[in-house]
Amino acid sequence: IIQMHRLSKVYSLGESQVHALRSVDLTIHQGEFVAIMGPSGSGKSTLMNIIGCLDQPTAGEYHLQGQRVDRMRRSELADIRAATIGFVFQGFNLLSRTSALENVEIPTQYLRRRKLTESPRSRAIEALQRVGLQDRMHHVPSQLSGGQQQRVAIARSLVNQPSLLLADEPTGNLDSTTSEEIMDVFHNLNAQGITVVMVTHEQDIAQHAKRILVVRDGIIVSDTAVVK
Amino acid sequence: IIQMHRLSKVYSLGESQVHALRSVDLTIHQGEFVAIMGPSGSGKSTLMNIIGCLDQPTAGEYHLQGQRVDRMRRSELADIRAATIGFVFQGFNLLSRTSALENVEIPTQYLRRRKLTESPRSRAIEALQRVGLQDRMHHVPSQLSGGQQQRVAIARSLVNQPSLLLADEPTGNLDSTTSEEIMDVFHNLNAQGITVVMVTHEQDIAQHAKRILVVRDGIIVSDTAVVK
Ligand SMILES: Nc1ncnc2c1ncn2[C@@H]1O[C@H](COP(=O)(O)OP(=O)(O)OP(=O)(O)O)[C@@H](O)[C@H]1O
Ligand SMILES: Nc1ncnc2c1ncn2[C@@H]1O[C@H](COP(=O)(O)OP(=O)(O)OP(=O)(O)O)[C@@H](O)[C@H]1O
Ligand SMILES: [Mg+2]
Ligand SMILES: [Mg+2]
Repeated sequence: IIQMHRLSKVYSLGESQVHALRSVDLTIHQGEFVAIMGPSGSGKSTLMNIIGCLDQPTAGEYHLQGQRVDRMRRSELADIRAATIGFVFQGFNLLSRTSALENVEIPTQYLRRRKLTESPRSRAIEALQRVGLQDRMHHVPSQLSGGQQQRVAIARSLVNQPSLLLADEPTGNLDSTTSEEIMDVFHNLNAQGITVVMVTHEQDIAQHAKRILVVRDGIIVSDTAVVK
Repeated sequence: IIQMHRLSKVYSLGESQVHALRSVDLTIHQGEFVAIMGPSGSGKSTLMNIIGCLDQPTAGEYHLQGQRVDRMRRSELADIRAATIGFVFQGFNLLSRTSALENVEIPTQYLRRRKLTESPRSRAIEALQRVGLQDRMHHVPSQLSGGQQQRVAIARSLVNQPSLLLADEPTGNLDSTTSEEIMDVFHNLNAQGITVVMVTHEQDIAQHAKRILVVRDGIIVSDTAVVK
């Protein structure tokens, strides 16, 4: 499903250049459960943003489900994201003036083909129930704890039933019990055939995946199967 | 230094009430190193905001360095915060249009008494060096990784040399090596007599403290010394 070849991302700031990703080769098949680890600033979120069609590489190729993403127009990318990808951002990216429920409903507006039979509202409520937030549906982000905001971001990523779930540090603000509940949600999705790729800095969480990639200074330095 | 008696915080949203803190009794002396743990939504950030004079309780008393904080005016609270308290927010709260260096310099403007001899700029640079961000000083938050933004927030909390450091999930976005570096910074500050109170959901990080409080449903359910 995901295929990257010699993929690079360079940020130019005035005279200096930041090589966020340097010639990354990566293949992930449908149905895999992958964890990405690595030091702060090593390129994990940059890699996730490119996988999620939110950013373009500066060199190399990226194929998603066989299509050459690095050559697509913005409107094509937007359609693919809405229909296929669920994204949990490291910084949550919730709208501050709208409730948890409204925040979770937002991706349903971008889904062109009516492939889902239930209403947007009932799908949003069900997603919030899965992350334990049914009692906080009408709170706006400033009326939610950090971990509750993180869970709203997780619920939002699930509402369009994506085939690829990308989660950047999904348990960074969650205690161990709540983190395990989120891992159960991810396991259930993966058991249904959904591809899950998550960035985490916690070894316990990474052990829930079947494969661990370690990133350092913009390259993948190790790629190992998880032994249970 | 910190004394709370029957402290409560109730949020009223329309007809419903959220009892974020229910009759908390707490004493923390100068020079302590305390970790606060507990489930998502249990009241940890609410407690930290009240300790940090960013919020007022709805019942009970809070004494900071012998003064009755729950009776002070906003200007008095602002002066105490600027002179005494360094706060690392769970959501970082960085200004998006200003660089890391400018973000770290901001608290120096609020320090009325000139108790520090070095210039604001040199203090800000030194704080960024302590968290390993000397190469990212001129980046704005959108040009920084999640863990780098978190470290800018940590550097900002140190720049006025506070006597009380409050850190809400300071390593939530940091890999284990970088987290240990931040714990070294906190240990050094604590060795100089600074009181450190941090919220964390990670047992390994909590073990760096000398005392662990566990919060559940708005009350402190356990208070134990860390055995090394
Ligand atoms: N302004 C508000 N209005 C209503 N309820 C609120 C408000 N702020 C917080 N709450 C609620 O108060 C409770 C405690 O919130 P708090 O942020 O202190 O939790 P926390 O322990 O820090 O959680 P986390 O570990 O997820 O960060 C939560 O259930 C939250 O929904
Ligand atoms: N827009 C940008 N301009 C310049 N440099 C950038 C920009 N965005 C990110 N960077 C830099 O690229 C590097 C990789 O960033 P990235 O966010 O991918 O790291 P990360 O592995 O996700 O880190 P963390 O674990 O801290 O979240 C960092 O050193 C960062 O400073
Ligand atoms: Mg990141
Ligand atoms: Mg919190």
